[in-house]
Amino acid sequence: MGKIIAIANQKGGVGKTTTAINLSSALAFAEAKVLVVDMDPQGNATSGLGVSLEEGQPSIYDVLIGRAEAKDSIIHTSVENLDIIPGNINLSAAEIELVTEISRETKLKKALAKISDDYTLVIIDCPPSLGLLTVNSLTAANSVLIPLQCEYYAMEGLGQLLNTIGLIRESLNEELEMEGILLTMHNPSNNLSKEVQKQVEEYFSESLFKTIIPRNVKLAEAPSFGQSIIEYDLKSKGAASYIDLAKEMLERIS
Amino acid sequence: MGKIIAIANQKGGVGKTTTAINLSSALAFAEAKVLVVDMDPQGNATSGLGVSLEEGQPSIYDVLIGRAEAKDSIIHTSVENLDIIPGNINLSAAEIELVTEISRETKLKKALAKISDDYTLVIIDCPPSLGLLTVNSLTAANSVLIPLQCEYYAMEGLGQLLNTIGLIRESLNEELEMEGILLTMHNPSNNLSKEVQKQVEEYFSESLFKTIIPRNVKLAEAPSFGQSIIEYDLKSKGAASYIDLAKEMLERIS
Ligand SMILES: Nc1ncnc2c1ncn2[C@@H]1O[C@H](COP(=O)(O)OP(=O)(O)OP(=O)(O)O)[C@@H](O)[C@H]1O
Ligand SMILES: Nc1ncnc2c1ncn2[C@@H]1O[C@H](COP(=O)(O)OP(=O)(O)OP(=O)(O)O)[C@@H](O)[C@H]1O
Ligand SMILES: [Mg+2]
Ligand SMILES: [Mg+2]
Repeated sequence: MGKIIAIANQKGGVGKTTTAINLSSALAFAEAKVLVVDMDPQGNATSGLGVSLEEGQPSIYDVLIGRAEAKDSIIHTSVENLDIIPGNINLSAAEIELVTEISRETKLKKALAKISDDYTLVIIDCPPSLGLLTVNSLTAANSVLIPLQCEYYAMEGLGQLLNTIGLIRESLNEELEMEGILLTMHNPSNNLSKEVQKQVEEYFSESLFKTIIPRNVKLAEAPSFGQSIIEYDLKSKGAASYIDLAKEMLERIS
Repeated sequence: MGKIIAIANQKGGVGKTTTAINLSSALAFAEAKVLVVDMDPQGNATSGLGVSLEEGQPSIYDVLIGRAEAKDSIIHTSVENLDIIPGNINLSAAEIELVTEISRETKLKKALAKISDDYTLVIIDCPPSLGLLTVNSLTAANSVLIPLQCEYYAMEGLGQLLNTIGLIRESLNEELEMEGILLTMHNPSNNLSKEVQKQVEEYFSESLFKTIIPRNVKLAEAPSFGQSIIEYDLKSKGAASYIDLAKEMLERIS
């Protein structure tokens, strides 16, 4: 029970949050019990799921610094079977506050161990960096899902990311596996997209998800309504692709 | 002489590097002497300008930790009048190494003070976070240029960013001004783009650049050739928009 997947890529704007929200929603609609953990100080997964943190309500920051338990920080979203531990700007303080703490890299792992059995899947949305918040997420996770935008800079950063995952596996989390590389914002009529797809298929074919997420404006519209794509526009290509991805994931988990 | 502009936004993938490279190239073609400082551990501005760091060549990381002088870290790019102090993965170590240093926020300011008079303009490309690297950049800068992708999450993060700029102005750099907000990846046929544009015009009209950068695939293709848009495809809409932006900037500087 309770597989933990970190969605990570230090390159910004590649679809980490969009994947965290829409994969978890599609899985929740398929009756899996899913928890999203928002480890990004921007708090995009929190607002994208229509959740706003009330004054005094604990966030993942409070859990990391030991001021709150994970179970007391869980919020139910408007989607059945989908919960979230919210993130907010306080998280950027955690990067500095945790630096001098003992076992600073395993704070999240210890916190999630107490609750992960209550869920089929825990999905962690990471910030665009390889700092302590992402290190904590990769240390807590059983596997890592890498959204890869079909563009040049995203390809360039992949080497650094795979390096970091290797270092974490050696020193902090020997079970960390590769869940897979997910091509995002793919545009079949654009040479750059096709070029990146070809390169990834050549070097990383065994890690590549069969599902490819197309560029689809509905995916960019949905968060302004605090809804996943499943609720916002079930007939869109964006929804269809994340439902396909959820099916691929369910085959792996069962 | 030597105005220093930081290009910052903690939201990932909004066009910081694309703006740093193409604005500085357009200015360099207009005979301004420009220095780009790559403060992002991804090193995208460095590779996007076709520069690769040789073994033993100092990067901005070496300058920050006091191992090299800024003037010894400058590399000439293939574009006349355009130099760069490169960035690389070592920078992510700086975030942790600098935390316990005295005056950790002013390392970059002190380093650039020695060389900024040799240039018309110094442009700093920031990583997608509000950590020590961005704080150093905002402390060293005379003004901040904010690329704003015309999408929901980007709008949402603007408040946090303006807050952080205010804090820096109060405690670390009282001269820090707003250079302006630049709309990027704008698509006039897409409602979301138009909606974000309307909101920004309503709340921030006096900070908004007249120039708007359109979504243009040529801008995403250019970095794979290590070229700015000016060299890669001068006739593209992407090149035209960054040339317009450079003209707006030149009017302000002179
Ligand atoms: N397949 C897609 N088609 C169209 N737009 C998309 C798609 N996926 C994501 N977007 C939009 O692109 C932008 C970047 O996506 P998102 O915020 O999910 O990336 P991220 O990797 O989480 O960014 P960050 O690095 O800032 O955390 C957002 O505005 C989002 O709505
Ligand atoms: N106007 C544009 N039209 C089309 N593509 C663009 C445009 N501007 C940038 N891009 C592409 O979008 C992606 C994100 O841009 P860029 O890397 O410059 O953003 P960034 O803010 O520097 O990202 P990060 O937060 O990772 O540093 C890149 O692949 C880039 O080539
Ligand atoms: Mg995100
Ligand atoms: Mg960048």
